[in-house]
Amino acid sequence: MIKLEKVEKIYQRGSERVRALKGIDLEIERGEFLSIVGPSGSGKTTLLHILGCLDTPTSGIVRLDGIDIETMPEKELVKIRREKIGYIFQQFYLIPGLTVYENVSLPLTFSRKERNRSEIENLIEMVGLKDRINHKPNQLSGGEMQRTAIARALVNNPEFILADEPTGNLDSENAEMIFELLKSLHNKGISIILITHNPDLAQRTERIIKLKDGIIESDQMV
Amino acid sequence: MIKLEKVEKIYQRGSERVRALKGIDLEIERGEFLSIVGPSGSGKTTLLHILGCLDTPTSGIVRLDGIDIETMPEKELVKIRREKIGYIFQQFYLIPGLTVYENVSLPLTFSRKERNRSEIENLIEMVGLKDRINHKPNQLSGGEMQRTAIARALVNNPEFILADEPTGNLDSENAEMIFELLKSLHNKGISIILITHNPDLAQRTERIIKLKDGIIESDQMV
Ligand SMILES: Nc1ncnc2c1ncn2[C@@H]1O[C@H](COP(=O)(O)OP(=O)(O)OP(=O)(O)O)[C@@H](O)[C@H]1O
Ligand SMILES: Nc1ncnc2c1ncn2[C@@H]1O[C@H](COP(=O)(O)OP(=O)(O)OP(=O)(O)O)[C@@H](O)[C@H]1O
Ligand SMILES: [Mg+2]
Ligand SMILES: [Mg+2]
Repeated sequence: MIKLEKVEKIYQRGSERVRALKGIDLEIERGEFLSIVGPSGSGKTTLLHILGCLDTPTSGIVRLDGIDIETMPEKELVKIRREKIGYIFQQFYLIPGLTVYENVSLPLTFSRKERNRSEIENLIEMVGLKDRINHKPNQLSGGEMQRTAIARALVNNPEFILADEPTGNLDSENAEMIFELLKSLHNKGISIILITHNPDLAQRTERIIKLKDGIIESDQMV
Repeated sequence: MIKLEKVEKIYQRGSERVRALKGIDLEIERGEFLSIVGPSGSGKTTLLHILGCLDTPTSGIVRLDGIDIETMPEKELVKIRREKIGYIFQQFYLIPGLTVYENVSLPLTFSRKERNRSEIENLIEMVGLKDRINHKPNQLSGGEMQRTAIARALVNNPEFILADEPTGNLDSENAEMIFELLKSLHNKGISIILITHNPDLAQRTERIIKLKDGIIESDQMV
């Protein structure tokens, strides 16, 4: 369970202060499938990074299963990030010199988990990239890069998937395939936090958190 | 006027041959507002790069106002790319060390055109980034980066705008603002070629070209 208490994120640039998050109170239970929506620049990616322990708030508390993450040893946080959470980044962040197969396999080298070759190929096939398995990122289309990032997020069998606009570069058919994949993972008990600009997809999750100018404007069950 | 005759684009990777475009015949008049749609990997970005003279076909002919671009001196092609065409890339390609203002102004250093400070600020305001004008790309949200790339494509007052999924990272309100901006430019006589995964936006252009597996599946007036 993740709990945010009065979380603020402020970026200081010289004399300018950007308040990306202004006092967020939020509780997310295990097994939820929720979406975060809101205008460009409203703080969604910032919020997701804090929920995923990739970033710390400027003020306020983040609790994992009741424990303030500030009191957790770094080793513990690293273990959580590597083994329990799968991230799909808005900018993908694929490694240029590695193939689709190698990019997807990369998290395995950091976690203690093992997957054999055919399991990884199966994952790559699930996102429709079987014919691109040996391509490098500069030999892929935008949507193919996005799908590589999606497969990579799943290779560790994570308990949480944090997905930042995973269908932004996909046509409706591929977007549907990815959403169905997320739903099936949710049915197996995985918690999913999805940032999306697609209102139809948001409506098909269980709870919608609307951000606006760094605050939660509404938080509703669908 | 752009004319493609039997255009093919083949990527050879070792023994593997990827036929990204398989025989494209296409004629686009000045002043058109057309969209290119199709599944991820169907060849849209490849087609746009060839239409914009950023890439050459493996076979087939590209004519600009009747002239085969293979017979054009490189200087002429460079002039066209820099002065006549504004590109919005699917991956943005902003320069990391430069601010929004500097990134937007960059094409001016390559073309002979001049714009004064307030004209550039006006353009940045038109895409809603007035408050981010001094931010660098790593201090911007995904949609803010996308809007910076959009403003940059317009700074040279181009005759053609080639836009590769310019609203993929934008909420519906910002997407609408960008589409309205493109429409107003079209009303001033600028030709617009828009790749989009958003069927509603495609329906609001004048002509839709549907790609599938590297061929034109259909080419219809809206
Ligand atoms: N350098 C390359 N080498 C090999 N294959 C490539 C290369 N560049 C692109 N491709 C392949 O060509 C096909 C067409 O790519 P393109 O970028 O045009 O697709 P797209 O329609 O824009 O897709 P998307 O909607 O995902 O952006 C893709 O399947 C891609 O894997
Ligand atoms: N390092 C930084 N320095 C200053 N401001 C920043 C920095 N990083 C992000 N911001 C600002 O914080 C705000 C929130 O950014 P965030 O990436 O969370 O937005 P978002 O809701 O994900 O937007 P989008 O839908 O465009 O992806 C933005 O307005 C952005 O300009
Ligand atoms: Mg974002
Ligand atoms: Mg593309």
